[in-house]
Amino acid sequence: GKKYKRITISKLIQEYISLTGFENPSKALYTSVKELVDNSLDACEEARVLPEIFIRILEVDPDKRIFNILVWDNGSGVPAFNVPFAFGSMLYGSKYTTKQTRGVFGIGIKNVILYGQMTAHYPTTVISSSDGRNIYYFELLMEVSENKPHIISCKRYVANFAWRGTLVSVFIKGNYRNARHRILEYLKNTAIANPHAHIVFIDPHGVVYEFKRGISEVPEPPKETVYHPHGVDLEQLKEIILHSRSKDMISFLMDNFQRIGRKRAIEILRKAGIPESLNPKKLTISQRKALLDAFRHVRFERPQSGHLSPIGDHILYEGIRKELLPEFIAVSARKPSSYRGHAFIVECALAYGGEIKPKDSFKIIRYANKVPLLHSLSEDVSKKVVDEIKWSRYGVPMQAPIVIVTHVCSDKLPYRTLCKEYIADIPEIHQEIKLALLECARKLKLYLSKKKRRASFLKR
Amino acid sequence: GKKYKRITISKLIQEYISLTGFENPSKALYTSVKELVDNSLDACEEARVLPEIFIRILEVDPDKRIFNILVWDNGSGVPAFNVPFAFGSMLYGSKYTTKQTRGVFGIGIKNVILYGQMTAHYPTTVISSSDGRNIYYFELLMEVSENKPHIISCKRYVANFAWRGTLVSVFIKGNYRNARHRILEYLKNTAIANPHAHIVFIDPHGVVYEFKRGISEVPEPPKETVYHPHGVDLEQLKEIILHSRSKDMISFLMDNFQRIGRKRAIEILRKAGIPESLNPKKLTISQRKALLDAFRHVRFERPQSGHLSPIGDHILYEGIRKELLPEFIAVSARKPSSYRGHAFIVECALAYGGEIKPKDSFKIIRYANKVPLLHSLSEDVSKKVVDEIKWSRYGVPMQAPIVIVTHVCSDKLPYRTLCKEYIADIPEIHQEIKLALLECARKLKLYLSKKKRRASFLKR
Ligand SMILES: Nc1ncnc2c1ncn2[C@@H]1O[C@H](COP(=O)(O)OP(=O)(O)OP(=O)(O)O)[C@@H](O)[C@H]1O
Ligand SMILES: Nc1ncnc2c1ncn2[C@@H]1O[C@H](COP(=O)(O)OP(=O)(O)OP(=O)(O)O)[C@@H](O)[C@H]1O
Ligand SMILES: [Mg+2]
Ligand SMILES: [Mg+2]
Repeated sequence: GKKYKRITISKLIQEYISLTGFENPSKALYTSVKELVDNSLDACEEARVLPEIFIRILEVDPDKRIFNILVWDNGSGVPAFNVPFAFGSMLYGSKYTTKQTRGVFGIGIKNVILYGQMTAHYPTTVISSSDGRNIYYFELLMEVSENKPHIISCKRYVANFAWRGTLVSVFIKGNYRNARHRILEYLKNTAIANPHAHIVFIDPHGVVYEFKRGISEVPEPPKETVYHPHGVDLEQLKEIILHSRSKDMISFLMDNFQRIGRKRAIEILRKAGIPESLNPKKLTISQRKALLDAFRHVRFERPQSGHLSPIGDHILYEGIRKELLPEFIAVSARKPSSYRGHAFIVECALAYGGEIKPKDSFKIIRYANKVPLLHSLSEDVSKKVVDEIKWSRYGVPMQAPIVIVTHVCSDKLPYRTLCKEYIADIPEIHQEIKLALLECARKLKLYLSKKKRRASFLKR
Repeated sequence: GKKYKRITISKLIQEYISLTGFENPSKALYTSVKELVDNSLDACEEARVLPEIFIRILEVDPDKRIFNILVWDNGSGVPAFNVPFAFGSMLYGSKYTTKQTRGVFGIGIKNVILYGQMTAHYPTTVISSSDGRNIYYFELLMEVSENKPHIISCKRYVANFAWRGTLVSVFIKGNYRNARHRILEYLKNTAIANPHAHIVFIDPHGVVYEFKRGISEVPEPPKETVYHPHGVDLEQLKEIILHSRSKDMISFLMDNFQRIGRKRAIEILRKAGIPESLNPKKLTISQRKALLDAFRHVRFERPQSGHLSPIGDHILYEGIRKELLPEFIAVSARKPSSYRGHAFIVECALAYGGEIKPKDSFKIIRYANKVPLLHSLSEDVSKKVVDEIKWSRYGVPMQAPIVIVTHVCSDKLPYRTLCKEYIADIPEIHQEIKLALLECARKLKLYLSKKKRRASFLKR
């Protein structure tokens, strides 16, 4: 007969490790570095500090190709009470908020630890201080079939110096020779988008790669926001009602949603046929449907975007200039737009000529929430846009020395995979990237025609 | 401070519905039909019956674009005890086995129900009989934040006729106008790969599409198999040990793994330095590592493949012929191969000329475990292979009227997304598809040159 059973998310991911980006040892090494560094950058952003991130990869067993990856940061740290689940239980984390963060799923570091246990089975070490005084040392394993942490040891030290931050050490089967290029590209692109970060990477051969700090101010961090009425479905509304402390519908609407003032709240409730004094916890299913209907029929300003944290056109310009040394750069930072009630900002750039190599012709450097995307290019919305644009009309022929840079940031991005490798081809996002790139293309066209005229002028 | 919390998989998927293929109402309607029909075909395969599948889509609310999707099959049915969790709790199902099945994750139908609750919030109806006598009627909702079913009603009827099977009725927000083409393509391609199935589809306009049975024998169904030694990692070994009833290592190896006879079991244990009489439940971590090491250093025959269920070259040929009416078809069914200890079979075909339209030039029809793949083409391994082949060398120019068909089946396919939209570009699979397509291309080249000679002969 059929065997019905329940499994945990960690068990499923272990069976289908291709879901999380660990399909071979080379990609596994890259993905591990990415997940660790993304977490460190989120933590430093949370702590509002200039990031100091140290990464070391060591080959501990050449026969079995086991590597140790150690990442240390000066971020917010993880409170001792939360360490076991944060590092040992999938679908546990601190980023389930309506805020722009690099991590969002609550599984990233656990994916690394799981792969490590499948291929190497050394415990994971976490050393962290979240109060700058007590330092906790944990040795952990994941109990995969139960999705629970297993604490091997836990010690507390009192520091006589103020240190806050986190150190994570994992062992995985990897392939540095094939992963090296991608790891360096990820770190380099991360440095471009986060120039206030100081990153040091020591590789298995002892080579030191240092990405010095380019600016010394911490950028304005992302903030949490409330839902826009157009970003709410019936299940989310149920959740908002559950956590709301409002005693009547007017304050419920004004406190829990963007762009709703008193006047608009009254209008919405009238449209929905809901009494103003009703306690939101008493809303029936049909009243909730009526409320969402009213949301759909009332005009709202587009979602607020002050809570987002784009790269910034000066920073993007400077980062590209230092890295690619082109003869020309055009940057376009679009006004905020929105998709399903969530605000997003697109920033794009074109770099042309100079030191750009022929083999990098039409290379696309992508970012999502300031994180470099290095895989699954062909399904990504940026690639779809680049392929649609008639570049020749802008004086850019095939094989021109042009590099395209795209960044999309939002408090909710439409990721298609559990390793966030690419962004879905959503019409609103597609349109914004296209307008940004066309804007850059027009600037490039102007530059190229001026250059041509100057050249023909000089000829005479 | 930071808010650490745990969430359920259903809550995560509700927040990131782009993970499961429901990013817009049109794709949602398509994906819903796919998930329901895939489940029906799996159920009919389980019951070893000639599938009778009835699909009806009705528009129940034109303003809000709410559709009802009803799918009825004569498959194995779902035991009453299992219905609530099978239809109301993610990561619950009967397909967590080492067997080739269309469904594998235990979330498919729940993704449909979740999207329905987000956009329409009508209960789901399930009517099922698994013993041909008692018919159970359920009305269910999903409790999304807890990943639990909520049973609204449950009734039992005794049938005075023998009926076994399942009927599922869901309500979702959809867009039939934009989904129609894809739904029909999915059903048509499903009929090609499953010609023993009788499928009737009634659409919202009352149009009836019938896919008559092409053959009257039930194909050899897929079977469950045990792990090949090369398909086992440390976590899987832990699980195998946990469920094993063997009292010594020799029987443990022979009973739980493919390709291990008594002689080989002795050799493996000697290499690993493990006593033959040891109870497997007493294996230490280092002994388990030594066992996997020994597995890696012993030569094994490649995994058995008799448990797989390919389409069959005659069936593929006939299905393509009826559907595309080409002037020439080449089919290549490769011998079984393996990837990470799991056997897989590749079948490919090329159709040329005849009724193939110019706009379908180089169209790729893909299947995975007999299920048509209609999205994310550009990241799929088949597309990567097709783009690598120098078709002109085989007499096939750009814009030639050629359609390419690929099928990969296995008891474990490397899916990259939770909606199984494409197969990862794994070297072993890539290679097999390439060899199969080149084989077909050579046959096509032969045909085209013969055709050319005949034409020039006739000219004189
Ligand atoms: N270096 C770190 N500093 C501070 N907190 C960390 C660090 N690494 C992990 N954490 C904490 O552990 C939690 C789990 O991390 P994990 O990477 O699994 O998930 P996530 O980052 O929330 O989301 P994602 O799965 O998208 O990466 C985080 O939410 C964060 O609270
Ligand atoms: N029409 C049906 N007939 C018989 N059993 C069914 C039917 N539909 C669903 N089931 C049962 O419900 C379970 C859950 O279905 P669901 O689609 O969620 O997961 P799955 O098919 O196992 O995997 P996947 O997520 O890949 O689709 C199945 O494993 C199966 O046992
Ligand atoms: Mg993370
Ligand atoms: Mg299913």
